[in-house]
Amino acid sequence: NVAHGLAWSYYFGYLKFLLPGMDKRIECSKHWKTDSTKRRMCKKILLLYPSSCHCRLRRLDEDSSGRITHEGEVELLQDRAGVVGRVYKNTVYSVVSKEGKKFYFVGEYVTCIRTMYEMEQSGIAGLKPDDTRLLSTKFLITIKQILDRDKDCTNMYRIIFYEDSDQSGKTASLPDHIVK
Amino acid sequence: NVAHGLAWSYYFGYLKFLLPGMDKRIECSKHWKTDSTKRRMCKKILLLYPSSCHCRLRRLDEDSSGRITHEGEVELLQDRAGVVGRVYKNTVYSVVSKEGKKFYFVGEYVTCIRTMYEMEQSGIAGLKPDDTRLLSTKFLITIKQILDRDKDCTNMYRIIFYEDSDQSGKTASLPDHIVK
Ligand SMILES: Nc1nc(=O)c2ncn([C@@H]3O[C@@H]4COP(=O)(O)O[C@H]5[C@@H](O)[C@H](n6cnc7c(N)ncnc76)O[C@@H]5COP(=O)(O)O[C@@H]3[C@@H]4O)c2[nH]1
Repeated sequence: NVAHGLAWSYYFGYLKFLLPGMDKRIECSKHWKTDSTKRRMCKKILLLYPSSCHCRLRRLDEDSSGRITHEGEVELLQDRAGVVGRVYKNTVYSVVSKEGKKFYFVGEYVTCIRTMYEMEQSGIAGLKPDDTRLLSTKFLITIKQILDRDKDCTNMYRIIFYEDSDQSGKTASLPDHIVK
Repeated sequence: NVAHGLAWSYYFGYLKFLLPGMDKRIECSKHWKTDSTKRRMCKKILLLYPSSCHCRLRRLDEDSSGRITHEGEVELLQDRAGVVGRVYKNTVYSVVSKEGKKFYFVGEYVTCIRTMYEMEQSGIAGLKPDDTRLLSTKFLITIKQILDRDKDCTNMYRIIFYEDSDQSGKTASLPDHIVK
């Protein structure tokens, strides 16, 4: 079933080697090394999961009413399946809290959501909006179970599930979800 | 079902935007522009598909008895699902035919095969070798159907399905399969 395939693929093809050592890679980035930013940078990668599965945004700094800014990246290179030096890049953003404090984090949407969204939108995969919700729930349960069993991934990530009532994968409160 | 999920993910998450314009990207690479190599470079990306689904090799130039050499890359950058400037890199290799002629090509394994292989090997996904074969067949049929319907992808790729009896994702004749 589709949700299982996507969850296992997301784990074996990405999280299994990305997450272990994520904290070290963040520590090596220039944002960590700057004293002023160090105390306000999260050492876990934030994986955003909008309830609608619509991750319409290509970048987290679009549409965020200026509260999220693109700051840089952390990279991991790996030879894989015939591609020499495949690049696994994660984006560093900063977010301003309601009180005006700036926090730094590595974040992105859970990539598979984009696939589920496009499968539904295109119509060619035969997926309806209700199917997507079900798929998404199964996917989330499965990926959490998989990650719980991998000790090397523990504490390297946080899945942030949030309600986006406007179905756009963003909400005015996304920056606040992140700040928390 | 798993094969469908992987096929749709491979299409929406990769081939749908990678393949259109692949020929232009190859033409812009330095290998194409050199007269001596131009006449012997394939303008389609070669997607290798070993029958065992075991793509044990990380790079095509390992174990190829020196006949395959890493020559360079072509890249595509795209903002996607929160990652700014995600890198989609394809590797350029050269291969020497039995007559000693050198050909250039952009090639890699069909990435999802690696996922199926690891799901089976790890045991945690509950997949047995027979399941993998079935999964692989369904995946191949599905991805071919999807690509046949996308006119922008036509003539941009060739899926090379080959028998690897030693179950290692490579065969002494791999270079020859490629040369053809
Ligand atoms: N955010 C993010 N950054 C990454 O670098 C990345 N790499 C993979 N993934 C996600 O992990 C999972 C497993 O990846 P796999 O490589 O087996 O399948 C991939 C792979 O078969 C193919 N593909 C995608 N990008 C590339 C690439 N750069 N090179 C080769 N193949 C690729 O298309 C499938 C779907 O990709 P995405 O839909 O982007 O999400 C993937 C997927 O959910 C990523 N997610």
